[in-house]
Amino acid sequence: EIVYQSISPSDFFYRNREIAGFSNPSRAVYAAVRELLENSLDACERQRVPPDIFLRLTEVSASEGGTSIYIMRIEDNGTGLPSDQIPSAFCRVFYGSKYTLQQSRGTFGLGGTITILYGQITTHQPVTVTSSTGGDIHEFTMMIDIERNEPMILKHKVLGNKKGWRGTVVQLQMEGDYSRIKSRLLDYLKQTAMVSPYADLTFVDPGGRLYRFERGTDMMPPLPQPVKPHPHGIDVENFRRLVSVTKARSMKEFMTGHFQGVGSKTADKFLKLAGIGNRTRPSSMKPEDIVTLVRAAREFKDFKRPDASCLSPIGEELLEKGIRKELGLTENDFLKVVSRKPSTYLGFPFIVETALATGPTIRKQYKAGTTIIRFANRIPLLFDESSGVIWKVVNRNIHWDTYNVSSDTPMVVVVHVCSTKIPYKTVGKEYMADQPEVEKEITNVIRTAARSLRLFISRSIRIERERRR
Amino acid sequence: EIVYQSISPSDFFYRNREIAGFSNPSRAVYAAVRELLENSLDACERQRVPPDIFLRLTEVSASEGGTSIYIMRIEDNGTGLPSDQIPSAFCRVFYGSKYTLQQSRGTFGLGGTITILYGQITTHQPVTVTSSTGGDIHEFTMMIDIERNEPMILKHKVLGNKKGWRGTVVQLQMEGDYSRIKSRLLDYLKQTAMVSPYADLTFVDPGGRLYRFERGTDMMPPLPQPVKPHPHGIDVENFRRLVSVTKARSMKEFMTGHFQGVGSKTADKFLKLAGIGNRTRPSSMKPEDIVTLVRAAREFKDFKRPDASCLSPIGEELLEKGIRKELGLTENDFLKVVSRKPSTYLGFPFIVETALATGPTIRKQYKAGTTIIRFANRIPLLFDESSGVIWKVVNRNIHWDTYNVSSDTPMVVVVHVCSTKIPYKTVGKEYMADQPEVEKEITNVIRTAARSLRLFISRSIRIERERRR
Ligand SMILES: Nc1ncnc2c1ncn2[C@@H]1O[C@H](COP(=O)(O)OP(=O)(O)OP(=O)(O)O)[C@@H](O)[C@H]1O
Ligand SMILES: Nc1ncnc2c1ncn2[C@@H]1O[C@H](COP(=O)(O)OP(=O)(O)OP(=O)(O)O)[C@@H](O)[C@H]1O
Ligand SMILES: [Mg+2]
Ligand SMILES: [Mg+2]
Repeated sequence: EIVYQSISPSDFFYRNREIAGFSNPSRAVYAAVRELLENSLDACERQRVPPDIFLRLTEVSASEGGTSIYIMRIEDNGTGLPSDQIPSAFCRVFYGSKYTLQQSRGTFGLGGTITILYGQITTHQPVTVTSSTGGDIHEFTMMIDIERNEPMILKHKVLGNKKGWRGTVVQLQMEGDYSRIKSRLLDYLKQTAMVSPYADLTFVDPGGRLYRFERGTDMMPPLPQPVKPHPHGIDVENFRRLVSVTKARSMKEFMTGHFQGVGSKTADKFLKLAGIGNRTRPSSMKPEDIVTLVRAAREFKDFKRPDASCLSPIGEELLEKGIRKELGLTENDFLKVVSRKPSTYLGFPFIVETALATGPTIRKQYKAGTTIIRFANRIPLLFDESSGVIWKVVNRNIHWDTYNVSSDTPMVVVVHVCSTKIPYKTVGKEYMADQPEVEKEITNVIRTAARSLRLFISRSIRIERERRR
Repeated sequence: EIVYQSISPSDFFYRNREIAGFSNPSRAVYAAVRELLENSLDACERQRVPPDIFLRLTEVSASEGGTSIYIMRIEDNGTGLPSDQIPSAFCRVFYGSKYTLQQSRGTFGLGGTITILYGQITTHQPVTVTSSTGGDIHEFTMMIDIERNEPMILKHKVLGNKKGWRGTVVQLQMEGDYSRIKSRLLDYLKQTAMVSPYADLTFVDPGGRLYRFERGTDMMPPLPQPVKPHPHGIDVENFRRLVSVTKARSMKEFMTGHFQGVGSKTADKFLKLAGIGNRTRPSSMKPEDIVTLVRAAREFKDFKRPDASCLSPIGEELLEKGIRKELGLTENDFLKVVSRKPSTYLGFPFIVETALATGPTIRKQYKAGTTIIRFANRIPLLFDESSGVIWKVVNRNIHWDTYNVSSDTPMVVVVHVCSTKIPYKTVGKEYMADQPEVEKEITNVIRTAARSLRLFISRSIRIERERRR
């Protein structure tokens, strides 16, 4: 009489689409653009090709409730996908290529799929994905079997590819409300351009208006390399998984072979501290020894610092350039950019970069007080500011008065956190959880930048006083 | 060279446990208590038995990082579970009994499982679930196969049940930090007691301290009844699913048989408006007709108001009693409780109840200004206040000065939203999305209560003035 049942992952997100960011028709437009554009940027960066991305939103029909039906179409010159992967990548939740330990915007394996799901349930129209990795061009027309979390292929055409085109085109129909989200959407595109100046973005909105964000540089950031996990991130589950596939015949070989930052001497020292024999076979570790190992690994201070080759920070030079251009700063304004060394939380490497800006240009554009601009893995975060860790640091951890900043000072704080795992609190990637190590790093990098800010402000105050005499 | 793969739902939440609310060791304690207590309250209310719930958190060991290992144990006198359902209910993500259209705290089919998963990955200890529906008592010791999202049964004992006990005991070990979350946790328990005065809750904390929330009444709220969906909630996906199982041989029979609020005349009128023949076989509906039907259903004004027998509002009487007791109000204080008629959003029925309180007692307990106390389906919401729809309404939609409320007025605003589907924006149920209809209803109910508040404040001001002369 009580009925127990299970549901598929796509059914879960069909029933709870607000959880994925599709909370109302205007947010749905934002979420859809975000998910598709981030997939295209990832795909272009993956092969270090300067992105050329075309995004078009066309109104098909308006309805009484204020919402409209749009065609959303995005085209990129990225990696493309192998034809046998296209159906699952786009029409299956929890399927993707970004489950590895290297920085990318995508991470969950569901963003593109849920955008397609939302389009399907609001318009009953299939999605068309056209893609090539350099060979034939494959065009799939598909829908999602929501109860089974599986793709349904309605049509599959194979076309020749004389020009050797490589990339992906996604076209779908969806219900939405562009007018209510327009200004936020344009902010998202502007901020994307600010931290990805090598990308050339074109957006045509339902009114037919064209927005072009031109390429500022051809220099692509270095490609993040997949890395081994850092031992600070060992937990009983990933230990168990590694043991089931390892070829290591001793715990020493296991530690040096499966983790970064563990040399031969370090492995000896660590295992001795954890009370585990060097020669112990990994598969013979008892549960209580595994727990001891995990606890000891977290506290052990002598593993090498994390390998940051899996990360792709914006870099002080590009960040400064992008901010100067985006905020229109002059030499009368102050700008200080600081990029910290890599750190880890739960074994995941991360880097925090920040910029503080103030001065007459800032005072003109922004009201007095602090404006925060946030990024995570180069994704602009525009919602739920006060729920996230950056807001907490700026408003609670930094004592701005000690840096000569008053509530009247117009200031822009830019923070970028990049990691192999951003601690997002929501599937819609709206804001980050207040992970203790991440919070500490953001606090430290802002304090470092604020020291330069203090000098600038005290000097400006002094210059102002002398001018008045 | 690009590797595509899929992951299971439990693997997704293992990798992204912040998404489920387990963002750091202190929040993990809060999330675990929430998920287990809400399961127990649902189970007791399901059979209209006044809940007797015992929750104990025992410290097993402390670690250097400030976190500890706890044993968490909760016991209830609820429905219990059939023995063949226990493994999947507790050790499989997206499995449960609350996927029906009736109000309950649980809704996603994952809260208890993720709590058990968190305990398992931080301590490598299995969970023990003991339960009976009145017959034999079954005791399962289990772990989750995270990569497959399946239960692993380590032990299964069947015990006699002479006393005919019915209920469930869950015991697990987990890492956490109780001291950092203690005060919020106690607020959660107090507010739970405030809106569930028929529940008897006992909590023993790691320090051995006992907190008892005694039963205030034996009157259980009426049991929410499962209902048919309301036609405003038709979308192409659920239409398609109904068509594949329906026995209706005409669209008229389909509308009256599968939905609430559609009588014979209403079905005729609606189908005529949508341009669909009464006698059309549901299975022969073309895609474009389905879309027309869905659009027309959303705008159609003449379906009956939603059937609220699936809802369980607190009710003005119980809410008033609970608030008076919880806030310690006297007859010098003002309290106005308003409960609105049911409304729908996307076809889901919902009710908003609110209470406004001010006066000398409020001024003593709370600083000047507004304190918001939020509930969704009787669950206290204590985090991310400014991200949710209630905060938006209180701070943006209500012009408090027109109700004589100044920034100096000490005021408590209590809001309870109950629905067959709460528009949570997060898996951790922290706050609600600003669904337009829900936002509108909250705005209207607060305005209604605020009109009485205005009279009270203007009268108090007048009395104060006359006293000064
Ligand atoms: N434009 C594209 N070009 C190349 N590959 C793509 C493109 N869009 C999607 N993909 C592939 O499809 C997969 C699934 O995409 P989806 O957006 O659903 O998840 P994701 O990007 O991996 O993670 P997230 O949910 O965080 O976005 C990606 O991992 C990628 O391999
Ligand atoms: N104490 C309990 N007594 C009886 N049944 C329980 C109890 N705890 C869990 N269950 C059963 O196990 C199922 C799964 O619980 P779980 O908490 O994982 O999901 P849920 O409560 O359905 O949804 P949510 O994720 O929103 O909490 C429940 O639907 C319920 O049927
Ligand atoms: Mg993606
Ligand atoms: Mg639950």
